[in-house]
Amino acid sequence: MGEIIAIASQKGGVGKTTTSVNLSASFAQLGYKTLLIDMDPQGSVATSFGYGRYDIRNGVLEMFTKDVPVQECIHPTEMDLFHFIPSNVWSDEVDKRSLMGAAAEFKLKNALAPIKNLYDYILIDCPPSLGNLTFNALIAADSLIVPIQCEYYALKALGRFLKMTRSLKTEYNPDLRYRGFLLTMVDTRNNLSKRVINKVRYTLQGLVFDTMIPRNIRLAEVPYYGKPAVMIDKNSKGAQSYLALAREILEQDARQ
Amino acid sequence: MGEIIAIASQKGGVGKTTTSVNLSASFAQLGYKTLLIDMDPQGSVATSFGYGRYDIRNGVLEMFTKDVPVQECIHPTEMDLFHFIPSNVWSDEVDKRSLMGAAAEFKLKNALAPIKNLYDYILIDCPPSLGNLTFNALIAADSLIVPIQCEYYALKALGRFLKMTRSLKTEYNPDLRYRGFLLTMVDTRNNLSKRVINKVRYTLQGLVFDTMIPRNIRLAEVPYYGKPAVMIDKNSKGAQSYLALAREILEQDARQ
Ligand SMILES: Nc1ncnc2c1ncn2[C@@H]1O[C@H](COP(=O)(O)OP(=O)(O)OP(=O)(O)O)[C@@H](O)[C@H]1O
Ligand SMILES: Nc1ncnc2c1ncn2[C@@H]1O[C@H](COP(=O)(O)OP(=O)(O)OP(=O)(O)O)[C@@H](O)[C@H]1O
Ligand SMILES: [Mg+2]
Ligand SMILES: [Mg+2]
Repeated sequence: MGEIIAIASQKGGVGKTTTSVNLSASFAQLGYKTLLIDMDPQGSVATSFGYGRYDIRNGVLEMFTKDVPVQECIHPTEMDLFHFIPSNVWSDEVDKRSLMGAAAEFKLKNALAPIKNLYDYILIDCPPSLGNLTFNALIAADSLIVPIQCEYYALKALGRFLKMTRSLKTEYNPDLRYRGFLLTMVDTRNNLSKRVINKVRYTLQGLVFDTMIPRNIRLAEVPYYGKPAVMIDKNSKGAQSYLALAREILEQDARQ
Repeated sequence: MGEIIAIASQKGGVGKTTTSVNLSASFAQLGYKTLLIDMDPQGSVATSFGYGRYDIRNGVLEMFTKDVPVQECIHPTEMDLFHFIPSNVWSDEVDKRSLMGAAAEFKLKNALAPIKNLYDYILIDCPPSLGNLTFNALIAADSLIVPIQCEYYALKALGRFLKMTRSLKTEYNPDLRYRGFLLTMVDTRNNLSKRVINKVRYTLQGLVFDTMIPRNIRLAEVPYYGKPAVMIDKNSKGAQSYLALAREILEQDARQ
């Protein structure tokens, strides 16, 4: 019960939010109770559900700066089994002010403790950086999914990210494990994509998910309609690939 | 002489590094002496020139933590008029440790003062966040270019970014001006792109560059070869669009 999975990468625009939203929706579609937490000040998760700034009562910001209990920060979606906590964080300043106190790194882990077993999966969408907000997520998490965009800069940025997560794991969260590396925006028609896929599968061996997420314009369009792809265009390649990813993760669990 | 232009956006993956590298190379191609500074711990600028971690003597890290003079951090490229300073920053930790001192926000501005008039243009590539490193860049800069990817999350994230830059401008750098907003990864075949272009041009009126950067696979491929597009595939749509952007900026100057 209640596995916390962080979706993280320092590289920007690799599909962290798209994965967080669509994988959560896929788990809910398959009958698993899922909570998605947005640790990114950009607040793209709320955008994905058509929530504007004034629609949000409490979010991560209130959890961190006003100690509002986590239960009061949970918002519904149109899917019964899928809830989310928006970031509502308006700047990295919160990052500094509220997280500079003692044991600041454990703030999220402690805040989530009361509800951890109310959900089957709790996903955390991370910002594209290695600051306090990502640290909090990696310390609260049981496991980590790292999206890798099939392009050169994302490939080269991976080494540093892995180095940082390894040292964080040793210092703060020895039980953190890699759930898997997810190849995103895959376009098998071009050589760059193929080259990156081969390199990643060779270097990371069995840690890379079999499921790959294709570049699919529907995934970029659905946030405009305020719903995950699995809700408004279930047969699109994007929605189908995230359902396949959810099934692959569930099968990993079944085998354990 | 010596205009410092920051290339910044909190949204990840919108083309900050691609713009920084290819616009700098275009200025150099047109005969202007250009320096590119990488303030992003990911170090994608060095990657763009095939520099590995061990090829770098000094970078922004050494400038900030060891007070190495800026002249000793400058690295050449294959273009005579184009130099760069790699980030060499290995984590956001430097962000905290070295930038917590007094007047930390002005560290970059002060470090660049000795060389500001040796170049026609100094561009600064920023990380996808609003932390110390981006603050330093926006305070050192005379002007700001904001790349906007033609997709929904990037559009929605813009409002918050503009709010933050406005309050930074008032508090720290009243002379900072918008050089322009740059539409990137434009694909006029799809509705999403068209919708974003119309919305951005309507909301930001005359501040949006006429030049738009098309989605062009060559731009994603060239970092693998360690050269900007203008050096190895000058006739590609990507290289041509960045040359057009450089000319548009130069014409703005001529009209002033
Ligand atoms: N498989 C895909 N096919 C096509 N477009 C995609 C795909 N995945 C994501 N996108 C689009 O690419 C852009 C970047 O994705 P997204 O915002 O999810 O990345 P991110 O890693 O969360 O970015 P950030 O680093 O800013 O948090 C978005 O506009 C999104 O809609
Ligand atoms: N016009 C374009 N057409 C196609 N691909 C592009 C274009 N511009 C950038 N790219 C590719 O898209 C990805 C994101 O671009 P880039 O890394 O320059 O963005 P960024 O804003 O610097 O990202 P970060 O937020 O991580 O710093 C890269 O793989 C890059 O090669
Ligand atoms: Mg995101
Ligand atoms: Mg970049």
